[in-house]
Amino acid sequence: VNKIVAIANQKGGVGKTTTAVNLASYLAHFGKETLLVDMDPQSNSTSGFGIEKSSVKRSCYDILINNATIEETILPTGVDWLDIIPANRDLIGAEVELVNTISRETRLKKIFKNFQGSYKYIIIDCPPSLSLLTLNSLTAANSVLIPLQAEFYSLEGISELTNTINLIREDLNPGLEIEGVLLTMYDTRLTLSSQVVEEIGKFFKDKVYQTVIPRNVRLAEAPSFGKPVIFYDPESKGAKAYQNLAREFLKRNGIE
Amino acid sequence: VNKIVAIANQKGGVGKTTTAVNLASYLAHFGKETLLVDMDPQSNSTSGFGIEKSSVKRSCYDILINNATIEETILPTGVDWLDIIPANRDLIGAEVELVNTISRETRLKKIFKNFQGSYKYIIIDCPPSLSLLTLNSLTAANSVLIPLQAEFYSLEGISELTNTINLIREDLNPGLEIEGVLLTMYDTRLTLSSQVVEEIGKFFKDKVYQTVIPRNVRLAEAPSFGKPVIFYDPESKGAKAYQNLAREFLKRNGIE
Ligand SMILES: Nc1ncnc2c1ncn2[C@@H]1O[C@H](COP(=O)(O)OP(=O)(O)OP(=O)(O)O)[C@@H](O)[C@H]1O
Ligand SMILES: Nc1ncnc2c1ncn2[C@@H]1O[C@H](COP(=O)(O)OP(=O)(O)OP(=O)(O)O)[C@@H](O)[C@H]1O
Ligand SMILES: [Mg+2]
Ligand SMILES: [Mg+2]
Repeated sequence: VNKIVAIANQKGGVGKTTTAVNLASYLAHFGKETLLVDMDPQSNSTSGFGIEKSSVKRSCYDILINNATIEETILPTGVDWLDIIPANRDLIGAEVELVNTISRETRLKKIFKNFQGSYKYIIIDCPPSLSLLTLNSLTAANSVLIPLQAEFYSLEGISELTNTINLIREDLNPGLEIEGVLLTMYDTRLTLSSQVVEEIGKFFKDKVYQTVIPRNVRLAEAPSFGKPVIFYDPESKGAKAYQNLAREFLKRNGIE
Repeated sequence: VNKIVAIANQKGGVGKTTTAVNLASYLAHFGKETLLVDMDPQSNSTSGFGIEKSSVKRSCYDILINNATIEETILPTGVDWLDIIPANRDLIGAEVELVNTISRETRLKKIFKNFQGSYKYIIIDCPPSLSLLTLNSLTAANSVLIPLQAEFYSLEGISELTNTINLIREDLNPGLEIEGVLLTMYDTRLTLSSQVVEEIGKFFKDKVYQTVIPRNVRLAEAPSFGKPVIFYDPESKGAKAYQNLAREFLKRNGIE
């Protein structure tokens, strides 16, 4: 595996799932074998590919709690070169069950360490909190991509997120880097947006991705058809933006 | 206290905080003494009134974990007839600390039971999860107001939320009712919105509030000035919508 990337931000509704589903789909489109991991009990990434969560027999929960292997949990997504480790409602109980287990933050890290799969990239969709599911993801990841809505409440939460990333780097995962900050649902007409962008640029400098994801209804419609946007409307502004994101991600990681 | 209302939905970014801050502000505007409780570790409701979270000495955390009283935790908001029990980053640790405590779901309920304050309404802003902070809020509340974005992922999570409400009603809080469903960030031009509205109407019938909150940038700008929208731009579409919401809420609760 070249890289494990967690898509994380405890602020809700900033486009974590939309980014995980569509970045993973375009990486696969560029021929990079990719595995998407749905670590959110809401299991939105799972349903973003039309997979009915009640039909999911084994999920992230089984990997974290029941020592299931990755091989027995993987499902196809309908996109070539892209598989998923799905979520289902069992994952809601994982938080409480993990609290009293030994080395509760490093369970996912150990599982990936022993995994010999042929995937180039593993993308992890995180829930909107800094709880044990997110901590497991940040501990297992090589880097974290931070989707950010250009609005006040989103900006407010960034320092808490970077605090947590620093703590994880010190204690649990010294190699954890910030992959970048991705501006999502961006509306160029709003003055609020450009003020936030200025703030973010000062803090994250060249870590801010050049690609900006515009607000585009096709991105919100695609999951209701159980498809990533590449299958739903590849010519839309939203699709083109995620295609550019995948390109920029590969370029930043040394692959033209 | 006439009523304790939890503003809850585990889906992130659906407008829970925006609804809590602005509904509470307009209830106060109509002369109803109101207390806002910020149960979210992100403490967005707290900063929505310009209160610096690092200056907050005592928060919801102290009430839940350190047996602090409500009286010693309350802060003014700058709005007449509206006080707040603020949040700060201590609340992040509350989830884990509560897991192994006796009757962990009913701590907030007990505190409100013994509270003799003169508030007419208590409004609780919940975090984007079905974890112990949200369970405490639902157990302490008389009813729950569900903000919902008219989009696929939001709709998907509703059955999980109603499951949880039913479980709480059976075991912990027999009187818990659904106050209503509130459509937020509604854009009449999108076909996606009208499809979701139809689905929601079938399920919740007359519990769907007539008042619909439109997408309006003034609502997103107001918190960056530390003000509820009533102080920031009372003539805006967003402000008028929340004013109508407060009126409809009072009407549904028998107060003209
Ligand atoms: N660029 C965009 N343009 C328009 N709609 C978008 C865009 N990105 C995401 N959305 C929609 O906004 C909502 C929130 O996005 P999404 O669910 O991906 O965020 P999230 O961070 O994963 O949320 P959560 O915190 O609940 O996990 C969804 O309904 C999604 O379809
Ligand atoms: N009607 C609206 N029009 C425009 N922007 C809105 C509206 N309601 C909320 N917002 C903005 O959308 C974002 C999400 O709203 P908000 O933070 O209130 O949701 P939330 O459900 O409390 O999120 P979380 O799940 O993180 O607690 C915020 O930046 C907010 O300012
Ligand atoms: Mg998500
Ligand atoms: Mg909120």
